[in-house]
Amino acid sequence: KAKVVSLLNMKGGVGKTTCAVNLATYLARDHGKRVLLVDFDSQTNASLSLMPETAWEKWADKHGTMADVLEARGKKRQGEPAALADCIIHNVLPEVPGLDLIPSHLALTFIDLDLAARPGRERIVSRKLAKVIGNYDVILCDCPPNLMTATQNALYASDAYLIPMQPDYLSTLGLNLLQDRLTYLKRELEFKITCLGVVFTRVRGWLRYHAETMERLRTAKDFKRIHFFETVIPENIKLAEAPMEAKPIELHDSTASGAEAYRALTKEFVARLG
Amino acid sequence: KAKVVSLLNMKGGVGKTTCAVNLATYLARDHGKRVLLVDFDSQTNASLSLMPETAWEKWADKHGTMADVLEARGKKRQGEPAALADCIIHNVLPEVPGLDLIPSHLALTFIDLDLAARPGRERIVSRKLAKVIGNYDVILCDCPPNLMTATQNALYASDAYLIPMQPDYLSTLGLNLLQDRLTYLKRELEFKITCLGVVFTRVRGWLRYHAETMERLRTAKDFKRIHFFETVIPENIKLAEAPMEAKPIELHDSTASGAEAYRALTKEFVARLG
Ligand SMILES: Nc1ncnc2c1ncn2[C@@H]1O[C@H](COP(=O)(O)OP(=O)(O)OP(=O)(O)O)[C@@H](O)[C@H]1O
Ligand SMILES: Nc1ncnc2c1ncn2[C@@H]1O[C@H](COP(=O)(O)OP(=O)(O)OP(=O)(O)O)[C@@H](O)[C@H]1O
Ligand SMILES: [Mg+2]
Ligand SMILES: [Mg+2]
Repeated sequence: KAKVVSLLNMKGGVGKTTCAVNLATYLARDHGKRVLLVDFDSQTNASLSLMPETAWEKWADKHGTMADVLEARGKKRQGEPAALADCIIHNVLPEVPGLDLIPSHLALTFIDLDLAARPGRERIVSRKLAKVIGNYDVILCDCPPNLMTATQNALYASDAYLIPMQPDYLSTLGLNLLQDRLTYLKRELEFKITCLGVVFTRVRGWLRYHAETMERLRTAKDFKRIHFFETVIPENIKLAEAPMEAKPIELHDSTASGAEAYRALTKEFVARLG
Repeated sequence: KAKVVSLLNMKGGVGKTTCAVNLATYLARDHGKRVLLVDFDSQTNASLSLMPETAWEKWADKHGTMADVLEARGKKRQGEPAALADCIIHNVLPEVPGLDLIPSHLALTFIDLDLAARPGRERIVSRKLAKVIGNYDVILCDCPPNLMTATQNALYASDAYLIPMQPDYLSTLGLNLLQDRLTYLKRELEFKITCLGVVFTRVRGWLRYHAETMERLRTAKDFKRIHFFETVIPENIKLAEAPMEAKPIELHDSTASGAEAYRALTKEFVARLG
């Protein structure tokens, strides 16, 4: 039965998607895991980091996406929403067997109010995932930058979460806010979830401000109980280029500093998952 | 009667808040405008870029915030929510007279479902702003990275919007998605809004990838009708440091490349606003 892990941060642009896509790739490639990546963000960033837009459009036209799984109203397909199993793209990257994807869809943009009256709106994915969870070792959930219904579905289905974070003030403000809101959700939705820790991303280690911010957080009283990964992901333009080729960093440039960092992060991640 | 402008992008971390805070400052300081900055993001990034956390806590304790304006349920204050006028912090920066702020509040995190049943939930701010709109020349709305109820309130109240954007693939994917969703909102909520244009942010001009991405967008058929600002905001660590001091870049380091860029952007912005 798979371990389910969410990439979580209300703060935008901190590398949730980049972490999800590259962790998923190295888990399958270097660690032989059967991996399912689930794209919970209506902006389809994770999906389009692994498949060209034309391929995504073709798939969404004929098959299901997260819009079907979450029963979004905006989706144009007729009839019953597709079953979760029919939304899975198996081996989305031919070069990386063992990595499957459930792609997202623009129709998730207003999902919160689509589902406002639906009983159990936060547990839809958890229930539907039960059918396939035995087929995987790790399921990664790429969350949008908020704690709304899509993210709540990811968290409710998750055993653990990982927090990517840029080492600057506005990005780190969110850590306290996040812990506070997560405590509220765990209580109200009555679920357990473990924090795997914080991974610093887009790090420019030569900048004193970045070095000081990481040091300040690692030693802060407030965050004593939080695990900070040893591996930090450097700012590396190759990581921003790769999605344009619909490739993870390993296939775009396996020698890039970003590739080395994600390879190392994945080792640490596997050890933390236990 | 003020011109109301929203900083808009569903993509996270592209510089909406940094633009809002620094445009607001230069409009007041260099152009003598009476400016109101309204923080629509439950993460309070804009608010905490202009006032220390302790000052914000004191204010939120005794006075109103966007949680009162948007009638959030989570807020702990008893009795009637505060009137909008009582939520305004006048001259939030002593060094920059003419810049007022309506601060945000964590209680906005679940505002969409708080307001799900409230008639006219998208027009609350527009109605309440009417009382004070004559006191300002420009009202800037800092939006969260989504198009949900808080952002819809900002857009419904706005004459125009500005799109900050990082020049990389995942950030630019959002431009088409944004235009599509905005068309839908304009039709369903029956309001008009002008696009002031796109401003490239966090630009590292020496990177070929950034230069190519900006060129590709400026010349793309899809975006022929979109105005791209001449000024681009460079990646400048000073811009990330400034919020830690609760200062706009002008007060943190007026000689920084980020300061020069925002000063220039503000000139262009004033010209575009007409
Ligand atoms: N280490 C890095 N070096 C260079 N660019 C990066 C790095 N990590 C992420 N990026 C780029 O920065 C942008 C933001 O990253 P990403 O989309 O992964 O963040 P996110 O947290 O998923 O954002 P959102 O909140 O919008 O979902 C993307 O364009 C991505 O390609
Ligand atoms: N030009 C720049 N140079 C360096 N750092 C920047 C620049 N612009 C923004 N930043 C920093 O990058 C991070 C993201 O910027 P910002 O918070 O303004 O984006 P945003 O679009 O408002 O994010 P969100 O989607 O979370 O609201 C912040 O920590 C900010 O201080
Ligand atoms: Mg993302
Ligand atoms: Mg912001």
